[in-house]
Amino acid sequence: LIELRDIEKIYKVGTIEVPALRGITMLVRPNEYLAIMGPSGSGKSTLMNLIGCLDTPTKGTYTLAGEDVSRLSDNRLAEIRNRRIGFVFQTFNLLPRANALHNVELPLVYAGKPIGIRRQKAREALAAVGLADRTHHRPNELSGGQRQRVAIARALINNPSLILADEPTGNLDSVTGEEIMAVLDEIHRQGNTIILVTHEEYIARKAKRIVRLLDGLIEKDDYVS
Amino acid sequence: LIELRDIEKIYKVGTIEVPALRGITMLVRPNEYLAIMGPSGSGKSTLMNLIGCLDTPTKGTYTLAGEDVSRLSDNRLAEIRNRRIGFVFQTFNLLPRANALHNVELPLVYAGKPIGIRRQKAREALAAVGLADRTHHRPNELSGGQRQRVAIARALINNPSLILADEPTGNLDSVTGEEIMAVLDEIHRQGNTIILVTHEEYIARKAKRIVRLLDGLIEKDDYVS
Ligand SMILES: Nc1ncnc2c1ncn2[C@@H]1O[C@H](COP(=O)(O)OP(=O)(O)OP(=O)(O)O)[C@@H](O)[C@H]1O
Ligand SMILES: Nc1ncnc2c1ncn2[C@@H]1O[C@H](COP(=O)(O)OP(=O)(O)OP(=O)(O)O)[C@@H](O)[C@H]1O
Ligand SMILES: [Mg+2]
Ligand SMILES: [Mg+2]
Repeated sequence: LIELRDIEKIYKVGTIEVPALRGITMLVRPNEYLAIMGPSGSGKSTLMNLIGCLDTPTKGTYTLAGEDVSRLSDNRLAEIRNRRIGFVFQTFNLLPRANALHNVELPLVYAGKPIGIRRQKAREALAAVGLADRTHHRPNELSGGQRQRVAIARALINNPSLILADEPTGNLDSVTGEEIMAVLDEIHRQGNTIILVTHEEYIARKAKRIVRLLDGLIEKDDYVS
Repeated sequence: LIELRDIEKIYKVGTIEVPALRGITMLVRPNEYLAIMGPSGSGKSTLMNLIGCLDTPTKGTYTLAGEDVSRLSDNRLAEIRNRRIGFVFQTFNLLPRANALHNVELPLVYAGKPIGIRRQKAREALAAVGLADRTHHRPNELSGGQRQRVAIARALINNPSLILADEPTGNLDSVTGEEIMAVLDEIHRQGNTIILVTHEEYIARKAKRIVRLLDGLIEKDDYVS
């Protein structure tokens, strides 16, 4: 499904070069459940952005479901991002002026779904993350963990086959975190692929494989029993 | 130092009332080290905002160092917020167009400190959280955990006597999290008061007392041995 070869990402800050990824090679098969760990600043979110086609590598190749991503048209990339991939951002990235329901239904708006269906699905998605009674709150009227759950519901609403979740339980107490992990577990059981970034060991243990980054490189890549 | 009596906070969303805090009574003495825990949405950030004078209660009284906060002038409140309290927000609240150095020096700008001193102190504060080589990055050029650490450095720069930290390690791996907790430990050792919200038990264990919220009320309030 996902094939990264010698991937590098170098950011520029003024005249300074920041090598965020310094040569990543990894393979992810369909229906894998993978956790990415590593110190703050080691390149986890950068790697997720590349996998999710939100950014392009400075060097190396990325093959997604057999297609070289760097050769894809903008339309094809947009279609992959909107329909095939669900992304939970580390900083949520919700629309501040839209309420929870509208934020969650947004991917369905882009997919051209009619309003009745989108509203229904958005309500169900919010109920699945425990926010049935917060549909009309805007992000600044929600707690940190509630915003995180809206971001999760939005990522899942299009039934994507690849879920990229960047610290999805970072703002959640352990009970609510477990509920979210149960949702992801079910999505995995249905045949989809899950890649999540976490700094919490007990969350990483739920995955089948743990990739550890250190300073822009893969330090370890092990299947857990 | 802090005396809350029958504190209630009711938000309005359209015509609906959301009772975020439903009667909180608690006392915090100088030099205490307190952790607040509880499920997502239970009222932790709301309580922190009230304690930090960033918001006012709907009912109840808040006495800070002997003064009834509701009777203080705006100038006095601003002075308390800028000089006596250091606040680490759950969503960091950094200025997006300013780099890390400038974000961290901001409280010193408000305190009227000259530029040489503020730049020096801001550099030291960033070095203390491991970001000496990121001073000129803006927030969108920083990782999630690096933004969190800039927010922490900014909260500490004025040497406040009351630190309010809302999930200060939520985006940090355990090693970096331990470094931050060591910084807070030292600040506590110097006689200051620390109140932190966390959903991680191993972080809460570093405090001397744990207050657990549930649905806007205090469920438990225990000193840990
Ligand atoms: N400005 C607001 N308007 C309306 N409701 C609000 C507002 N801010 C918070 N709430 C509601 O008040 C309740 C408490 O919010 P608060 O942010 O204090 O929770 P929290 O304990 O910090 O949660 P978390 O662990 O998810 O950060 C939540 O149910 C939230 O939806
Ligand atoms: N847009 C950018 N411009 C410049 N440098 C950047 C940019 N984005 C990230 N960086 C740098 O690249 C490195 C990797 O960042 P990344 O966000 O991938 O880290 P991370 O592993 O997700 O960290 P965290 O656990 O703190 O979220 C960091 O040192 C960061 O400062
Ligand atoms: Mg990150
Ligand atoms: Mg909160």
